[in-house]
Amino acid sequence: AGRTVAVINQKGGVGKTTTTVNLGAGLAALGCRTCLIDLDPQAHLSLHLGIRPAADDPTVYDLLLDQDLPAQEVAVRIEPNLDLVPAETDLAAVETELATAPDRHTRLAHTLANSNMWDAVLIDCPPSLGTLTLNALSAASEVFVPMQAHFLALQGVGKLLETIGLVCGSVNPSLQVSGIVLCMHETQTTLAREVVQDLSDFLESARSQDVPWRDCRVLTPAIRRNIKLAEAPSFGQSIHAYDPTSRGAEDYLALAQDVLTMWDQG
Amino acid sequence: AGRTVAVINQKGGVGKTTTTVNLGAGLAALGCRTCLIDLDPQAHLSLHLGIRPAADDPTVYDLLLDQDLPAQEVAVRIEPNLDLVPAETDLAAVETELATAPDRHTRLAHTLANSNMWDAVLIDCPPSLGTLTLNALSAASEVFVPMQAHFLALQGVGKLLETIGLVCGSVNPSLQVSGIVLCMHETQTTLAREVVQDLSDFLESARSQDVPWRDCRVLTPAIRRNIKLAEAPSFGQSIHAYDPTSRGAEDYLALAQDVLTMWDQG
Ligand SMILES: Nc1ncnc2c1ncn2[C@@H]1O[C@H](COP(=O)(O)OP(=O)(O)OP(=O)(O)O)[C@@H](O)[C@H]1O
Ligand SMILES: Nc1ncnc2c1ncn2[C@@H]1O[C@H](COP(=O)(O)OP(=O)(O)OP(=O)(O)O)[C@@H](O)[C@H]1O
Ligand SMILES: [Mg+2]
Ligand SMILES: [Mg+2]
Repeated sequence: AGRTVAVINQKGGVGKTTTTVNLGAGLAALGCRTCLIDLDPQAHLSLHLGIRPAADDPTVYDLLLDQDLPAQEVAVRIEPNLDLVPAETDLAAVETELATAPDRHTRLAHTLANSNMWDAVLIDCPPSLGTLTLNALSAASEVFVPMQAHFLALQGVGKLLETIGLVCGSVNPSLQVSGIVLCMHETQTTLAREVVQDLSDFLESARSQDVPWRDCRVLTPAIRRNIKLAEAPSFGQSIHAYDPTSRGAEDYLALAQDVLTMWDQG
Repeated sequence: AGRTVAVINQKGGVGKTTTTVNLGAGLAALGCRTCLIDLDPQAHLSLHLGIRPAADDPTVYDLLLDQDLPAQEVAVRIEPNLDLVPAETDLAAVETELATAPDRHTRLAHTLANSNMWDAVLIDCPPSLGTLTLNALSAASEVFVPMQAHFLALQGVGKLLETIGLVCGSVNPSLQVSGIVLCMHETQTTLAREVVQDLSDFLESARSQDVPWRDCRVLTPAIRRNIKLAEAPSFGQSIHAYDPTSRGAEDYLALAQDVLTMWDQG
C-alpha cells in the first residue's frame, strides 16, 4: 500500500491547505498517484482547487457516515495522477453526529483501509485537535507538520506532538511524525533563524527517545513567502498550474522531490 | 456599562490574538480601562503576554464552570488600565464537559453581566465556531473580525456572518458586527486591492438590509505586515512595550484611536 499523510497543526493559518494542494500536485507531476482529502469544515482545500460540490454530490461527510462507501466513489479527478475527496461546510456537523459512536475516531481509517488506488494520500486538517483531526491521525501512516517560523507557532508544536503521542498509544501505534514543513519562510529575519535553531535542537534531542517524532526532520527546502501562492486559490489552481516559474512552484516541486527521496530510502 | 467585543474569525492565523493584545494595549494607553479574555485552548493570548498560570491559579476555565466566580477574581494586572483573564490548555475540555449543560453557550455572558470594572472587554477566540466561540458571541455587544486580504480568508467571512446572524436570532439579538480589521496587510499587492474592493462592495450592499453587519465598516488603518509584531510575543509584551516606534505600534495605536472615535459617536 501507499503512504497516508496527515497534514496537521492546530495553530491556524500556518500553510496546511497550501501545502496539501501544492505538495500533492507536485507529487502527482512527478508520477505519484495522489489523492487529497479535505477534512476541514472550512472546505478550503476544495475551494483552493475550484471544487464546490453540488447538493447531492458525495463528499467526505458521506464517507465518514457510510462506512460501506469506497473513497474512490467520492474522489474527483483534478488532473492526471491527482484526485480530491472534497468537503462541504456540512462537515462541521460530524463532530456532533458521531459524538456517541464508539468508532468515531477510526471511521476514515476504516474507509481508506480497503482502497489501494493511490501511492500517496494527503489529508488536510482543520486548525483544532477534535474528532476530524483524530480521524486523520488514526488513518495516517505518517504526519507532516506545516509551520511558520514564529514564536506562537513554535509553542504549539510541543502540544501537538503530545497529542500525537497519545494517539500512537491508543489507536495507531505505528504512526510517525516524519517531517516539518517550514511555510511562509522569511529567511532574512532573525526571528526565523532563532525559531529554526530552537526547532532543530528540539528534534535532535528527541533522536534517542522512544517517541513518534524521533526520526522527524525539517523537510527541505523551506517554502519562501511568495504572493503567487496566495493568488493561486482565487483561480482554483495549484501553484504549478497557476504560475509554474514562480518561487512558490519551485519550492513545492523541490519539496515533492525531497519527500519522494525520503520515501524511497524509508 | 462598557463595550464587550468578540474578536472572531474561524479562518486560522489571520491576526486575532495579535489584534486582541495590541488593540487592547492601545486602548489602555489611551486611558480606557480594558480587560482581555483568552478563550482559545491554545492559550496564545496569555502566552503573548508572558502569563503561564500555575496549576492552582484560576483561569477562564474556572469562570465557565463556576458561575458564581466573578471575572475580576481571575483577572491578572498586565499594566495600568490593562487586565487579562488567562487560559490554560485545559480549556479544550470545556467543549465536552459542558456538552449537556443547557446554558453551555451563555456561561461567559452570565459571568460578565455582573462586572463593571472595565470600559472595554476584548475576547480572543479560537479558529473555530464551537462552544467557546458561541460563548463569546453571546457575551459580546459587538464583533470585530480580523482578516487577511487573501482569497481563502475572504471566502470564510460570509459563513462567519451567517453564524453570527443565527446567534443574533437566538441568544443575543442586539449583537452587531461593527468592524473588520485588515491584518498583515500588503498594500502593494494586486490581491490585497482586489480583496479589499470585494469586501467593501459586500459591506456596501448590506447597508439597506436588516442584518447584524449593516453598519459594519473596515476599521482604519489597515495593520501592515511588520516582523516586530511577530517578535513581540517571544518577549511577553505588546508591540507598544516591545517597540513603540515600529510600524506595528503606530498602526495599532491609530486603530485604537479609530475605535474610540467610533464608540464616542456610537
Ligand atoms: N508561502 C506562502 N507565501 C505567501 N502566502 C502564503 C504562503 N503559504 C500560504 N499562504 C497564504 O497564507 C494564508 C494561510 O495559509 P493556509 O490557508 O494554507 O493555512 P492553513 O494552515 O491551512 O489555515 P487554517 O488553519 O485556516 O486551515 C492563505 O491565505 C494562503 O494563501
Ligand atoms: N501585522 C503582522 N505582521 C507580521 N506578523 C504578524 C502580523 N499580525 C500577526 N502576525 C503573526 O502572524 C501569526 C498569526 O497571527 P495570530 O496568531 O495573531 O493569528 P490568529 O488569528 O490569532 O491565529 P489562530 O487562528 O491560530 O488563533 C503570528 O505568528 C503573529 O505573530
Ligand atoms: Mg487550511
Ligand atoms: Mg489566536
